Amino acid sequence: QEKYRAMSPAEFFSRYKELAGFSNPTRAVYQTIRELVENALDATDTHGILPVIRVVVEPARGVEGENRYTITVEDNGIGVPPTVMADAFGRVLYSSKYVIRQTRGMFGLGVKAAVIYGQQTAGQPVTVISAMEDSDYVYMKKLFIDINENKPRIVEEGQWRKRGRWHGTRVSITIEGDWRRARSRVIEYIKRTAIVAPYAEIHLVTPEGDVYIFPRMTRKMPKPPREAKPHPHGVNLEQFKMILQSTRARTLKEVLVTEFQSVGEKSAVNFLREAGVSPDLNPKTLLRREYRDVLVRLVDKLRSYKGFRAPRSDYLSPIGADLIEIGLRRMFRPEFTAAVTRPARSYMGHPFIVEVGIAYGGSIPPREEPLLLRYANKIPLLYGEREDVAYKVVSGVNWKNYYVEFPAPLVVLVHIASTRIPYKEAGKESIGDVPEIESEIRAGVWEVARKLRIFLSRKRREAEIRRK
Amino acid sequence: QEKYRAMSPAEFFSRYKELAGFSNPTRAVYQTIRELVENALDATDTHGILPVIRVVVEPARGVEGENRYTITVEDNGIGVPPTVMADAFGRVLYSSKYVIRQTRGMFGLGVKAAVIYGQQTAGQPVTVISAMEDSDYVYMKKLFIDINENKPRIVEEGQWRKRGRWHGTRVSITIEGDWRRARSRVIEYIKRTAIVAPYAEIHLVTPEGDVYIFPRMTRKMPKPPREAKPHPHGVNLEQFKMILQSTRARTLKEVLVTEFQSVGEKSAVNFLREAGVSPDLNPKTLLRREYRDVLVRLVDKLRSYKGFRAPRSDYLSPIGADLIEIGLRRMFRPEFTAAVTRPARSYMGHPFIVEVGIAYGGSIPPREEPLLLRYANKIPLLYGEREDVAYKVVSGVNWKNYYVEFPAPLVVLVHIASTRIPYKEAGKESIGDVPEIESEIRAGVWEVARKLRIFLSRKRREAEIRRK
Ligand SMILES: Nc1ncnc2c1ncn2[C@@H]1O[C@H](COP(=O)(O)OP(=O)(O)OP(=O)(O)O)[C@@H](O)[C@H]1O
Ligand SMILES: Nc1ncnc2c1ncn2[C@@H]1O[C@H](COP(=O)(O)OP(=O)(O)OP(=O)(O)O)[C@@H](O)[C@H]1O
Ligand SMILES: [Mg+2]
Ligand SMILES: [Mg+2]
Repeated sequence: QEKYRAMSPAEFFSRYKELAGFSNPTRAVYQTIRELVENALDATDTHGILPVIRVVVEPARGVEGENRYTITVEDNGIGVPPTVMADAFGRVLYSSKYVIRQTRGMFGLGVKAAVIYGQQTAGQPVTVISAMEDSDYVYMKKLFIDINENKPRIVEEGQWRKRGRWHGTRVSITIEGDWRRARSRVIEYIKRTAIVAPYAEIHLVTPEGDVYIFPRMTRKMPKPPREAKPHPHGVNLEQFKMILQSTRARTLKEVLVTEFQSVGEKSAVNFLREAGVSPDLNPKTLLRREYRDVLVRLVDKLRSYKGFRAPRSDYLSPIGADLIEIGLRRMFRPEFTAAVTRPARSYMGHPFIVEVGIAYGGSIPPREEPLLLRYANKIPLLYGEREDVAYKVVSGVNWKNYYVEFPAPLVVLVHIASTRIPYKEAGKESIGDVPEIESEIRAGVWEVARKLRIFLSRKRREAEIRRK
Repeated sequence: QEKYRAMSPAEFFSRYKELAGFSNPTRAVYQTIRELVENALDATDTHGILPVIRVVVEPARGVEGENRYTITVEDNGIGVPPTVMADAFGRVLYSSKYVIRQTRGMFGLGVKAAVIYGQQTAGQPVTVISAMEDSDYVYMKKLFIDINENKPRIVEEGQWRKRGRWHGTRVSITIEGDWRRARSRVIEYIKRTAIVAPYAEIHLVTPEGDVYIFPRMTRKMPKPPREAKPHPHGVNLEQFKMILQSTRARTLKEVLVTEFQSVGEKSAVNFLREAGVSPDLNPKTLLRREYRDVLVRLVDKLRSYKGFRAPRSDYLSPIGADLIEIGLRRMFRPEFTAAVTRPARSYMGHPFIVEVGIAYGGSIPPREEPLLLRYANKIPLLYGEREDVAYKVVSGVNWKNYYVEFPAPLVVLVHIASTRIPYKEAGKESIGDVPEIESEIRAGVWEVARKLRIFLSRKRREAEIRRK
């Protein structure tokens, strides 16, 4: 007799940890640090706060077994409200980033996957300490995740009055991990993070007692990303039903104009007429069972109607071509750099901006293929390269056309900023090949490669002149 | 103010469909068919039934919009009990395969991801018709998935007395899909499935009215895989707690011997003594809060203790070296074939068997690199090749050592059979590089490559003799 049963999402990601990026003790160190650092940056630069982030990796005290480390990340961000703190850290698929905004986080899984990995390999609860700017109190919770029920199990909590005006969050997780093998990737991750966030101050303290400081290079921050209304092309049946349920709009036309972006009065009326639905229809009517077919057809047409404006991109927050060039120079001391921010495009109703940077020569060691630095919403991606759309594009370029002969001292940086990054995995390793994104990356790579060609052809002429 | 909220697993995979393999309308056709076919094979050959499977893809009737197809897969398998039918097809993370047994399915997500994709793109419920062998009735349900609540919403159901003795299941899902682009991959998938399951009869009917028949080649079936007890190395804290809760064993020693495989009386006692825990301890005692540290240390030691036997592999069901060679010959008409079934090994307490086949020459068209056919638990994997451990191994082989010069007419088949396949994605595209598995694949590839070299060196000598 077959044994049928359900599983909570906590059990699912506990049983299949590799789906969340926790494939082995080396990767677990990396993934724990990156999930905490990404949360820290989301809590700061997304809210216009100059980030100060401290990462400490130390041998776990009072925990048996070698290879046990306590990883602590502290930030000066917006903090976590005490009413949601337990769920934010103790319930899988719980998040403040399920909205339409460019953030690093998107799944509501990251820190919980680390908590689960820690509680299963080291038996320790996560410790969270947090204070919000407008509050007089600091709150603390130590908790495990109840894997079966997918809910937090608080084992200790407290609160105390602030002495200063601190705001921010400190998260401490103890895991089994192979620090020795993970070390170089962790340092590379933080280095690459700092390169595109020169307004951030980041410290890394290692178990050996080394302190890596990535100082703030500028107080100038890019404008933070903002939340947007959905675009008609990006809405699915369930989302549209939720909008109809919660809307205060009294007509269907008003729903389209007020609940969506890029829909004006005229296009709303034209669209509804074309769809054969009255613009004055009461939105709640569409939720009735007998209107299901009408609703499905309407959502279908919404997603494919060509008469709406493209999604707005002014709520995105790219790195900026200047910052990319500065970052490349700082990292590689090259002879040549160039960078471009492509015009915004969209896929599935979500706007995206591709940025490409290139660096050549100088201190860059020659390699058999370009060194590719991939970024998505300012997160450096260090795994899964060969299935990433950026790798597909960059390795498909005929570099000979640009006077590049391998081995060559060539670095290419690709950044995608969007309200929705099409990751192939819940562990955020690589980006799937969405055709619109692929063609923008290709256009951006060609654009900077052409500038490189100009530089290289001039160098070639100068070399010929010197030979005569 | 940040908006904090939870999401059900249905909403999670509905919002991030690419995580389940539904990245675009082309891939959606492929993924729907493969999920249904894999369920059909799990319902037959896993239970010793000679599979008869019929796949029909037809233009959707009464559904607006182009590119709408109804995909129906019918099998003669064990059927679905009426009491679980709604959850099996309408609740994400619900499965009969959450046990320790070699099956194609493992996540409890596959068919539900297809149902969600269908209901969102075509607005149609899934139709399931099923009958069990020992029952007089056939049951039918049409349902949607309530995305917010992650539960089935039945819109029609019925039952009727069987007229014959039919048993099996028919599942019908209507989706938006790009059949034209998906067609060749779907045919390739079914072809490759049939190659390693020559005891199965599979029919594919396409929207164009073509009928592909993959007839049964043999009635001889490999012994079906069987369910196993967990191995100590594969158990985590939560699983051990569940075992302690449900066990009827009265001592800790009895728990180890009866609830696990590969643990005898002697090794149980030795292990517990080494762990400093009494073999006579009442298992329920370990569940008390004050024993948490003891429990954590015990599970830790369980996972690393060297004194237990390796996991048993007799409950696995490999393809078999003969069948692999026959399949390769049928598919490619090569000049040479060889195949090997490696000895069983284990990772994380789960046994696995690697099988490698090689084919050369004859009708194989020369290519710049080997054509790699990847299989996991008899499922052909057609996506994500470049991040797959098998690709890493095969592309890393120095084929010159084996007298192979590219372009060359070379095919390599790699199959991994296990109670737990370490997929990198919930959409089952590629296999992560677990060191134990990687080294077995490498050993297997070298083994068949050496046989190829003997063949090629003999051909070389014969060619030289002819020239003189
Ligand atoms: N350092 C922090 N400061 C403020 N809030 C935080 C911090 N870390 C986590 N949170 C809150 O906890 C929530 C859950 O974090 P978690 O990493 O699990 O998911 P996420 O960041 O939303 O998405 P992802 O899984 O993609 O990382 C966040 O959405 C955020 O609201
Ligand atoms: N054709 C079928 N015959 C019998 N049972 C079936 C069939 N299709 C599905 N089921 C039942 O429904 C359950 C859910 O199927 P589903 O594909 O969602 O998950 P799974 O096969 O268990 O895992 P995976 O997500 O890896 O495919 C199965 O575990 C099985 O019990
Ligand atoms: Mg996060
Ligand atoms: Mg399945």
